[in-house]
Amino acid sequence: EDLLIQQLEAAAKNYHLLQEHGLQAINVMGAIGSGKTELIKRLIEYLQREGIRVGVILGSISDNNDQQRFTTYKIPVYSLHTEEASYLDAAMVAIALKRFPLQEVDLLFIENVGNLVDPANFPLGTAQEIIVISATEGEATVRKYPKIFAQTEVLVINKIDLASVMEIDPQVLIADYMQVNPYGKTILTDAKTSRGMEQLIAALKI
Amino acid sequence: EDLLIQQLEAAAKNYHLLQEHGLQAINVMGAIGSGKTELIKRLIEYLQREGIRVGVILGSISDNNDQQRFTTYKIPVYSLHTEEASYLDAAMVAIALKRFPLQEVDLLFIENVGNLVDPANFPLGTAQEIIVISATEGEATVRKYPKIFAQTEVLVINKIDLASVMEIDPQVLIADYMQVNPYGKTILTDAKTSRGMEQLIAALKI
Ligand SMILES: Nc1nc2c(ncn2[C@@H]2O[C@H](COP(=O)(O)OP(=O)(O)OP(=O)(O)O)[C@@H](O)[C@H]2O)c(=O)[nH]1
Ligand SMILES: Nc1nc2c(ncn2[C@@H]2O[C@H](COP(=O)(O)OP(=O)(O)OP(=O)(O)O)[C@@H](O)[C@H]2O)c(=O)[nH]1
Ligand SMILES: [Mg+2]
Ligand SMILES: [Mg+2]
Repeated sequence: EDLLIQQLEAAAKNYHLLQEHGLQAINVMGAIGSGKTELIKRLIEYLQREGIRVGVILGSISDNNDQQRFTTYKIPVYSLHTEEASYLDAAMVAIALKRFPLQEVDLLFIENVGNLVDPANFPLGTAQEIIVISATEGEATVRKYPKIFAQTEVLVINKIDLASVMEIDPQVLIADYMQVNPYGKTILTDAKTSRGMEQLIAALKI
Repeated sequence: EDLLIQQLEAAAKNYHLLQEHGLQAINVMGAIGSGKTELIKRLIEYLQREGIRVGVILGSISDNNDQQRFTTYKIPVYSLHTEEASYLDAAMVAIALKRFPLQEVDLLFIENVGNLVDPANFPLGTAQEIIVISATEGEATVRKYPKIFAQTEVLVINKIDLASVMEIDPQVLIADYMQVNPYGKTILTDAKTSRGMEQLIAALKI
């Protein structure tokens, strides 16, 4: 119980700091390799055309991460190494926010570590959260991890281009999500071709 | 440090119990939806033809799990619900082993929770370990989670049938694995068609 209160208080601090800077922050959660980075790249391309200044905080376990995949956008990217934790928490994000040039961005993507369990217990203090799963994981993902899907208002089913070759019906995932989260929004995306980007931008109220 | 010793001692207890029963146990780790269950099913089919008696301990977070996918084999299957933990540990496995009909099996698959971080820190006491990743997660999986790949002697790259449509080169993953684990074995599999099963059986010394 004490641990939960600590997490909530730390998250609230981050929330207020972001509000003070007029920053919209989005916690991008999801399974390993589901396409979080690719999705963020497509969103950055879209948003830069609209003149919105974007930044990224990138969570990872090891020094090997995808920081270089953002170089082309010339935006602030901060790598947050968790060392052993398989999730980001509010305290780690607080450290990152201290070192981040908050005045240089309007929108901040925080890419969480690939994990469908722990991030549900560690609110970061972002205004929005999305969870990115891949059609290639199968049809059972939502029902196997009900807690995180019940708590997250936007579900992205990525790699939708591979659903038919895998004989996966995305409607199964959507129905399972509606069952634990009747007001949640589902977006089908192919992050390699930008399919679904406009609906996602709308769902995120950007 | 104390925690690590506790884990090692609990794992050692499981190891001795399994040895006493002449049982070969295999810890099947991997990413979410990488094909662990499908792979175990193909292995069971192969082994049953050889007259080997198989059992499964199935780790999961929620009550929704894949226990029914094994019904057709008429083997003992024990579902181990972790509640909150995103990994199985030796203590949980000890409880499962107490309730499992150990005298009825020769080979025991323990399907771990989908996670490439925590299981590296929680030995279960099995004689063998394998890690199952999917080609659909991309080429970066091994270099992003070096610890678990350094510790695990058999790497299975599953869904190899989808590597070319995703433009993934499995040789990248194999090279990254060789770098952290020079003696590790890599097996390419398609768990839907049994491709790679014989090499995997050989690598597991079954
Ligand atoms: N076919 C297809 N491939 C995709 C799609 N999105 C991402 N990929 C590929 O999937 C692999 C993983 O993509 P990433 O963007 O690195 O995924 P991630 O969730 O950021 O991965 P981690 O941060 O390591 O957990 C890469 O090879 C991508 O090119 C998609 O919509 N369709
Ligand atoms: N194309 C293809 N699909 C596969 C392969 N192996 C498994 N699948 C599919 O991938 C999805 C997930 O397979 P599972 O066996 O449930 O994977 P898992 O690792 O046990 O999943 P969790 O236990 O939930 O983490 C299912 O839809 C399978 O049919 C493969 O080699 N090729
Ligand atoms: Mg990424
Ligand atoms: Mg499974």
